Amino acid sequence: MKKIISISNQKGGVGKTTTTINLATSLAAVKKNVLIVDADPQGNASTGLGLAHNDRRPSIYEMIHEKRLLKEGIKETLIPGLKIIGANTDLAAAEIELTNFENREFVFKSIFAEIDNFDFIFVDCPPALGLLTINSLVASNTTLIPLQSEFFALEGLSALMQTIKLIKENFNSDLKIEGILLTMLDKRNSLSSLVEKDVRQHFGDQVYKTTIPRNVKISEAPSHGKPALLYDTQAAGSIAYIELAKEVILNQNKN
Amino acid sequence: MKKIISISNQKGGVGKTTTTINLATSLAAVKKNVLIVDADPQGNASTGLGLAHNDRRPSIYEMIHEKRLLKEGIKETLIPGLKIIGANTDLAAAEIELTNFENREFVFKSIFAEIDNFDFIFVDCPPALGLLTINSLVASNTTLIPLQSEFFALEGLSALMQTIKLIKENFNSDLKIEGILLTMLDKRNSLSSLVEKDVRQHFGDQVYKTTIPRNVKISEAPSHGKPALLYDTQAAGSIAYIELAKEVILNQNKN
Ligand SMILES: Nc1ncnc2c1ncn2[C@@H]1O[C@H](COP(=O)(O)OP(=O)(O)OP(=O)(O)O)[C@@H](O)[C@H]1O
Ligand SMILES: Nc1ncnc2c1ncn2[C@@H]1O[C@H](COP(=O)(O)OP(=O)(O)OP(=O)(O)O)[C@@H](O)[C@H]1O
Ligand SMILES: [Mg+2]
Ligand SMILES: [Mg+2]
Repeated sequence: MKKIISISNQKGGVGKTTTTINLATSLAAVKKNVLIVDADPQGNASTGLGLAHNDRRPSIYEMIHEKRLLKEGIKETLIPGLKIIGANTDLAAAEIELTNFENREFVFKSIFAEIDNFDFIFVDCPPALGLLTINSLVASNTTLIPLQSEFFALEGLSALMQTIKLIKENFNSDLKIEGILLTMLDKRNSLSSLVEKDVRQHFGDQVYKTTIPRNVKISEAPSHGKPALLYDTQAAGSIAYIELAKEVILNQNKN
Repeated sequence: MKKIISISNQKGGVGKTTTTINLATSLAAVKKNVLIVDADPQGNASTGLGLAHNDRRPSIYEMIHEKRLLKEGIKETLIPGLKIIGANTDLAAAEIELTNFENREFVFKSIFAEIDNFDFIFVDCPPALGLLTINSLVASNTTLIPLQSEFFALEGLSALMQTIKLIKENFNSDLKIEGILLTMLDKRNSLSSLVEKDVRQHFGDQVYKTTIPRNVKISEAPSHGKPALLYDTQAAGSIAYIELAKEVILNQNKN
């Protein structure tokens, strides 16, 4: 029974791609079959998993035009049990093109319906509430929201919750919050702790107990085309993502 | 003679809004007349300058429909000599609506033509290469590119340069690079220094000598609705933005 989770937040640089890569890797490490769909024209998830630039076709952009390409688009990564559909800059054109499609909010949903044999499908969303993110949310069972422990990121959360509510009311009544993940937490910094306190007060158990510390190994790993887990298994960031994976699995059994 | 500068980078969280607010404030502090146009639906520049949510109309979105609203949209800030046109979430609709406009790339240009009495106009762009950012670049004399000293940010730079070249060839032949600004630099972290070395090698004197250090006072300031310069004048981040303003002014005399 596949579970489709969008990693979304329109605020930029909050750890969407980092969470996609490292959570997916942690789940693959405990024998789950995982697929990442890179829906961000920047293609950071593709790069962070070492997918060569000339190996990112067909992307979800080409599949919008020709569904039959799905099987060709699913590529291997360095991690057994983790596959990826890569992204390239053509995907930026999809944002404008999708505006003129008949059922422009449901295009990803019809593509994902053809995908089989995965326990989890993670969609890495771009930093915007445009049609690529909307399509991902419409096609998903849940959305996981990385939240940087900073003021601007906190401010954007209410706009995101509003968008999720609208999508639930108009396009996908089953859409739920998978969880809110506090990222780049720096215990020494009072702002970080204030944001954490505020978020736990407002959102209660929707907020993961696991938090991700600011950890330089996490930001170094992508330059080696590897997840932090492969780059430095003992790093504080890697351990935190393994803890997160345990919590995500535990929550699946609860629902 | 007004100068219109877009602060742009499709990579999220690299310091676009922080640079817009603090560079504009530093220039206002040396008696320049400055306007910020918040072109990001997140409205972070509006929040960071203490503009109340109910004081953000008309935004550039309403002006797209009715140009006469320009004078009403220019609001005061706490800083003498610095004004702002605020943004609200309606602006997200502009991204989709603009696709069907006649000259969809030139809408901002015709609005900005009506603005007078400013030395500098800064446009804070969203983290995307969509029509809001394209409109800003078409309407601008130059673009200032904040670059976080991290691997994913560096990777995105070539896509941005490519977009700037396309805009220069098709819509705005005068568009130049105002400068590339290294942000959130952490001298203790080897990745930061590697990125700085790499960027200076590739882009030479397009890269400001001034760099902005990672500084917690910068991220605390927006929660008080103030620029870092007002929140803590002696902070390393505030001093760096004052240095940047000096360099920006010096460069104006060179060109
Ligand atoms: N816990 C962490 N500690 C240190 N650095 C981190 C951490 N998480 C992410 N980063 C770094 O911060 C930057 C932003 O993270 P990332 O690119 O994953 O965010 P994003 O939300 O996907 O960005 P975008 O909005 O551009 O898609 C990256 O350079 C990444 O390597
Ligand atoms: N030099 C700095 N030191 C510490 N924190 C910083 C610095 N510059 C920016 N920040 C913080 O980093 C986060 C990202 O910065 P900012 O929001 O300005 O980036 P942005 O590029 O405008 O993001 P977006 O892509 O979402 O528009 C903010 O929380 C900000 O307060
Ligand atoms: Mg990303
Ligand atoms: Mg911003």
